Amino acid sequence: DYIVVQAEENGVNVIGLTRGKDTRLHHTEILDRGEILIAQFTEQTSAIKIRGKAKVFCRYGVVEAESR
Amino acid sequence: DYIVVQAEENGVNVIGLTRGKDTRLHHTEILDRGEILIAQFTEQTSAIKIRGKAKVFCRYGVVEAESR
Amino acid sequence: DYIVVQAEENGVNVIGLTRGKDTRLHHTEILDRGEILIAQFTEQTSAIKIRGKAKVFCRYGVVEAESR
Amino acid sequence: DYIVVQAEENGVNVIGLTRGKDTRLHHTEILDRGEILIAQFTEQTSAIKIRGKAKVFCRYGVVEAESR
Amino acid sequence: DYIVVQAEENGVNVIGLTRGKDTRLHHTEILDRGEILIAQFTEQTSAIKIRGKAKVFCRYGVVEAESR
Amino acid sequence: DYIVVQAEENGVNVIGLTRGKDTRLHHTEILDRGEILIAQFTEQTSAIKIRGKAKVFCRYGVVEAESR
Amino acid sequence: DYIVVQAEENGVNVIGLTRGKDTRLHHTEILDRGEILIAQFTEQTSAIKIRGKAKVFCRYGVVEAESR
Amino acid sequence: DYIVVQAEENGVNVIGLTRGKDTRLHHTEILDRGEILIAQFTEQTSAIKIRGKAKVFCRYGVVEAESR
Amino acid sequence: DYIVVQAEENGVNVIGLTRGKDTRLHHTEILDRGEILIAQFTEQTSAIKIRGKAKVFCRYGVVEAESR
Amino acid sequence: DYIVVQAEENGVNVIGLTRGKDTRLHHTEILDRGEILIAQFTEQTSAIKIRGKAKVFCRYGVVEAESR
Amino acid sequence: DYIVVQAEENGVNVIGLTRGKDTRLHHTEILDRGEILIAQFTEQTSAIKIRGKAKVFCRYGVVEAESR
Ligand SMILES: N[C@@H](Cc1c[nH]c2ccccc12)C(=O)O
Ligand SMILES: N[C@@H](Cc1c[nH]c2ccccc12)C(=O)O
Ligand SMILES: N[C@@H](Cc1c[nH]c2ccccc12)C(=O)O
Ligand SMILES: N[C@@H](Cc1c[nH]c2ccccc12)C(=O)O
Ligand SMILES: N[C@@H](Cc1c[nH]c2ccccc12)C(=O)O
Ligand SMILES: N[C@@H](Cc1c[nH]c2ccccc12)C(=O)O
Ligand SMILES: N[C@@H](Cc1c[nH]c2ccccc12)C(=O)O
Ligand SMILES: N[C@@H](Cc1c[nH]c2ccccc12)C(=O)O
Ligand SMILES: N[C@@H](Cc1c[nH]c2ccccc12)C(=O)O
Ligand SMILES: N[C@@H](Cc1c[nH]c2ccccc12)C(=O)O
Ligand SMILES: N[C@@H](Cc1c[nH]c2ccccc12)C(=O)O
Repeated sequence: DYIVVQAEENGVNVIGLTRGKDTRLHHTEILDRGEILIAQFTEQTSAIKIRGKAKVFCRYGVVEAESR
Repeated sequence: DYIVVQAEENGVNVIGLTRGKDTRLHHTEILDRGEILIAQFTEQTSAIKIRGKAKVFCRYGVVEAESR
Repeated sequence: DYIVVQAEENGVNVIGLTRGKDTRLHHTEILDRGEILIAQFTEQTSAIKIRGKAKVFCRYGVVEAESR
Repeated sequence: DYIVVQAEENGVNVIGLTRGKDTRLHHTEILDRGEILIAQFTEQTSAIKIRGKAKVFCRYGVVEAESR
Repeated sequence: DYIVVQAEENGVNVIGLTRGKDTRLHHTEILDRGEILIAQFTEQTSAIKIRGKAKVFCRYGVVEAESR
Repeated sequence: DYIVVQAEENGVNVIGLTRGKDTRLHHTEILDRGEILIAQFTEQTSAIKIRGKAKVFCRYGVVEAESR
Repeated sequence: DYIVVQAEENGVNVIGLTRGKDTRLHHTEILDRGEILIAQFTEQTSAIKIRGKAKVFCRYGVVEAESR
Repeated sequence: DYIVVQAEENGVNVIGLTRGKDTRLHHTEILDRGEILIAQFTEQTSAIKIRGKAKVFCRYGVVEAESR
Repeated sequence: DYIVVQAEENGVNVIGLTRGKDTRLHHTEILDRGEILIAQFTEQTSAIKIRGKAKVFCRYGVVEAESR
Repeated sequence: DYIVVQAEENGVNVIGLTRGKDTRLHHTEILDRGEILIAQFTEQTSAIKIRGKAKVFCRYGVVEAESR
Repeated sequence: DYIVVQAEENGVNVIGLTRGKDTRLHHTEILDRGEILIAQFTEQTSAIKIRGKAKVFCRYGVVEAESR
């Protein structure tokens, strides 16, 4: 299982949240406009947060993340 | 298995409820308008509660959470 | 496997019934209007009862629970 | 695997029959009009009987149980 | 795997035949008109016989059992 | 995996043939007109023969058995 | 996995060929017109030959066997 | 996984090639016009060659083998 | 998983390439016009090369191999 | 699970990010215009980043990566 | 899982990249115009690169590789 994030502005944050009893950020991947990140759920990552303007492709279709 | 939450206002709560005999909150992720959280069911999390205005994407389609 | 409950009034009860020889309530999650609960079947929970006005999203479509 | 029972009158009986050599009732869940029960097949339950007016949602569609 | 039997007259017989070298009846569930039985194939039951007027819902659609 | 036999005359034979090096009849279930038998393939049964007028529902659709 | 053979004349041969290094006939089931045989692939049977006029139902549709 | 060969002339060859380091013929089944062979891939057989006029039914549809 | 090769000229080569660190030819099956080969991927074979005019049926449809 | 990257300019970067607690680049494959890379998720690679003008084919369709 | 490469010019390179911590070329298969290679992902190969004019058939459809 993976999701695809297509950055539509510079500085889009794709944040990995830890799996397990404790939920904290373990990695933030920063994308520039036009870059694409394909990220799986893993032993480390059981939740992913996206900040900034980006298209998120997932099993439910395309979901738009907006910047504040 | 994961769900996708797209916050439509600031302060949307995505609450993880514990798996097991006891059901209590183990983590609340707070989303600002436009942010997206993709969260799996895990060994810790067997139920998820959403408070505040948000779109929830799941296997049954898009379900709208309303703020009070 | 999970179901999604969208509360349409305050005080909707989502009740977990125990798995095993004995069938009793182990947890009742109370939802306010507009809140959403996504709940799995688990080692503890083999039946779920819903009281109050709510939409229940499951593999068979959307089933309406009515309040008395 | 689960079925969904939507009670259309008070006093609908959802009866669990035991798995194994012996077939007897191990639990009867009573539903009031508008209540919904989502029940799995389990190690205890290999057959389910429904008495009273109710809609039963299952893999084959919606089957109507009538009261006598 | 389960089948659904919807009785259309009183006294419909849903008969479980034993799994294994020997084939005999291990249980007969009697349904009144309007009652519904949802029955799995199990370690005990590898064949099911239906007598009396009833609708049988299975993976191949709805099959009508007629009374003699 | 199961098949469904709907008898369209009295005396329809549903014959179980043994699994293994040797192929012989281990059981014959006799159906009267209107009766339905739902039978699985099992550790004992790797082939099933149907004699007499009956509808046979299987993964390939409905196949008509004719009496001689 | 099984196939269905519907005999359209008397004396249709459904021949089981042995699985393993050696390929020989281990059983021939003879069908009369109108009879139906449902036969699985098994530890003994890795190929099946059909002689005589019959309809053979398999995952690829219905294939007609002709008599010489 | 199996394929179905329907012979359209006498003397159609269905040839089993051995699985493993060495590839050689381990069995040739000869079909007369109208006969049908249903053959699996097995521990012995990892490739099958067809010579002569025949229809070959497989997951990709029907492929026609021609005689020279 | 298998592919189907239908030779459209004499001398079509279906070449098996070895699985593992080393990639070399372990077997070449030569087909005459009209012959059909159905070949699996195996412990020995992780790539297959086709030379000469032939139709290759695979999960992506029919791909035409041309002779030089 | 794999993705396909089709470079639409020279110097397209396909970057493998490490699986595990630590997220860093373990390999960058550089593609010239017209070249194609098909890359799996693996024990080493749990996220893939694409920089430069390219088409990315994945389970959600085709996603365009733009160069800055 | 396999892909299919159909060479549309001489000298098309199908390059296998190693699985594991280290990513390097372990084999290059050279195809002449009209030849077809069907290649799996394996214990050795977790990425495949294609250079030269060719059609690449994969689960996402047909992707065209261009020569420089
Ligand atoms: N640490 C949590 C992270 C998480 C996953 N899904 C969630 C839903 C809600 C809140 C937290 C989470 C877990 O592994 O379960
Ligand atoms: N602790 C409970 C949480 C839960 C899951 N599904 C539920 C349905 C109803 C009530 C509680 C729950 C469990 O793991 O089972
Ligand atoms: N304790 C019961 C709960 C239950 C599940 N499905 C049911 C159907 C009917 C009655 C009770 C049940 C069990 O695990 O089996
Ligand atoms: N005790 C029986 C219950 C049962 C399941 N399916 C049935 C069908 C018919 C009669 C009884 C049953 C069993 O586990 O097998
Ligand atoms: N005891 C038999 C019951 C049975 C299942 N399928 C059948 C088909 C035909 C006759 C008997 C049967 C068995 O387990 O195999
Ligand atoms: N005893 C045989 C029965 C059988 C199954 N499929 C067949 C096809 C043809 C002939 C016999 C059979 C076996 O288990 O294999
Ligand atoms: N004994 C052979 C029978 C067989 C199966 N498929 C075949 C195809 C061709 C020739 C023989 C066969 C085997 O188990 O493999
Ligand atoms: N002995 C070979 C047979 C084979 C299967 N697929 C092939 C493709 C090409 C050439 C030979 C083969 C093997 O098991 O692998
Ligand atoms: N020996 C190689 C053969 C191979 C499979 N797929 C490939 C793709 C490209 C180059 C070689 C290959 C392996 O098993 O992995
Ligand atoms: N090392 C991380 C890489 C990763 C996968 N998915 C992610 C999503 C967000 C951030 C990092 C990641 C892991 O294996 O989990
Ligand atoms: N050695 C790498 C090869 C690889 C697979 N997918 C990739 C994506 C990007 C970069 C390298 C790769 C691995 O097995 O993981």
